[in-house]
Amino acid sequence: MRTVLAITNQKGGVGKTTTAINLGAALAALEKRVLLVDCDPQGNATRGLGVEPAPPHLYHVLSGQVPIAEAIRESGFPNLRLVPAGRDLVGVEVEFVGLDGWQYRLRKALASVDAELDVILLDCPPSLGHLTVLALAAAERVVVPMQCEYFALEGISALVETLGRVRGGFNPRLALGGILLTMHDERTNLSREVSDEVRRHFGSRVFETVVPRNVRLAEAPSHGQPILQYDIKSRGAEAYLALARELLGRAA
Amino acid sequence: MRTVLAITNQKGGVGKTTTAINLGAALAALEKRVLLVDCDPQGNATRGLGVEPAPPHLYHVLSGQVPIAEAIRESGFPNLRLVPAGRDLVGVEVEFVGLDGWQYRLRKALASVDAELDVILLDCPPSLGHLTVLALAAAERVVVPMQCEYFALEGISALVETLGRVRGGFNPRLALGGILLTMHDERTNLSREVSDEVRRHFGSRVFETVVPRNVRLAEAPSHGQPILQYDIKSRGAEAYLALARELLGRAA
Ligand SMILES: Nc1ncnc2c1ncn2[C@@H]1O[C@H](COP(=O)(O)OP(=O)(O)OP(=O)(O)O)[C@@H](O)[C@H]1O
Ligand SMILES: Nc1ncnc2c1ncn2[C@@H]1O[C@H](COP(=O)(O)OP(=O)(O)OP(=O)(O)O)[C@@H](O)[C@H]1O
Ligand SMILES: [Mg+2]
Ligand SMILES: [Mg+2]
Repeated sequence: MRTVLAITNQKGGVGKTTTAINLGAALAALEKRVLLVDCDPQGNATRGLGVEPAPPHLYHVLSGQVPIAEAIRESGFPNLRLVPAGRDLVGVEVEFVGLDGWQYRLRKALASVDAELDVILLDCPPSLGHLTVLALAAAERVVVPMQCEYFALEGISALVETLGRVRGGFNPRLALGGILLTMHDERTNLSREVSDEVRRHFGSRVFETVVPRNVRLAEAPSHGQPILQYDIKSRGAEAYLALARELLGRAA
Repeated sequence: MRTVLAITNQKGGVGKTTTAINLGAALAALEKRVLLVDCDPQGNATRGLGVEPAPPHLYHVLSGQVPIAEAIRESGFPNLRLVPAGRDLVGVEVEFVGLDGWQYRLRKALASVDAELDVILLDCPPSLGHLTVLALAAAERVVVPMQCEYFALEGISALVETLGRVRGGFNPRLALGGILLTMHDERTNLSREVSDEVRRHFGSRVFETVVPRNVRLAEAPSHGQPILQYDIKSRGAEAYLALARELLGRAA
């Protein structure tokens, strides 16, 4: 199943980082060797796993200062390792302008370690800038978390258009791995209406698994732990385990 | 009270657009002549007010194709007008690189219409790229919506650092107007803990008004209306009216 998944959506706050951390941990719990790469200068995936963003981190890998193997850290969760992000990762947005072949730097770095890995997850920032392009060039599939809210619907067509451009440009193998409905609150009509609309539009490209709104998912990062460690009995943990199984089933 | 407020936070999904639309409408209801400028290529503020993103929009103003007066639209809510955003606004992130004085383009455009206005609100995208820099160069004060969640705390120091750089660089008048706690859910400890922590850090720079999590706020944009029009009796409408009054009181 060796695969590289970009977790992306330029709409902010839709659960990209929460999905990257917890899908990563769920796949690790199912005996996959997982590497999570934090491609967001905010470093939420790094902090959410309780890892310090001290150098070397992704910036030092992309700028060619260290091989990626030197930036890989243990996450504290078995089978799950991390390449952290620090604030200077922002530099990529200006330093790479005009540099030939910059889009492939992450893909090339990952190729040097992929023999020891089953799954690589790339957590993207909420924009379609250089860092997201680097991730889309390195990925084989894209997982798109989508809140069950109105603005989330708006952003999808821009995203699908970007995926088409990337596929037509520098990464012909890129496929949509699936749309993941997140923060679903079964008490509100809004959640139901939006999820029905998304399934009408995208059909089987929407994961069966829906992640409910669950405060335990929002609490876990303040303890530096994935949900499977923080509260295995929670609905959030159940959902991400189900998602991991569904993903492995689709890839088979 | 003529003032230009940037609504910004590079953390995604914290309520920037919801605050821009509803604070704008609340100030308009209090007889202020308000212009909302959508600086996000996603165009959520534009769509949330039911306005089509057809040209001319902000991109055509910033690239010098039309004066800003030609891009201003009615919002359907008295005293509230809008400069829409379209997807080609993304072009600013690449086309302006290296262009002398590009940071001041929005500020200059707004100076030509400010005689007829009391308040200008700038809704920013979830990043610290060119569009946010344009807004920070044009603004006198910054309002920072912050979710009552863990990752929100993480992002604040990066933001405060950026504000310092902007103040030291090209906009010495830029001040922090206030931090606004949003999506506060009094049923969870997490909301209480985060808001206590924010008040400990920032004291009186945090607005007294706290916006509760209120599904009516998330429903309103799908009807193209601010909350004051969609459901004036809701807790969301109350909060944004209180915020508008608090802001006017602080500015006096
Ligand atoms: N299913 C859920 N239930 C409850 N809270 C959630 C859920 N998923 C995410 N959250 C919380 O919602 C907020 C936004 O989630 P997250 O930071 O993962 O989104 P993101 O898309 O990575 O944001 P950004 O666009 O800034 O990168 C966080 O505070 C997170 O803890
Ligand atoms: N107080 C609230 N109660 C409930 N839902 C809210 C509240 N404020 C915002 N929302 C909803 O949460 C989502 C995120 O809010 P919004 O889009 O305003 O954030 P943003 O910071 O502008 O996001 P982005 O970073 O993508 O620009 C939206 O679906 C919005 O309707
Ligand atoms: Mg994130
Ligand atoms: Mg927004």
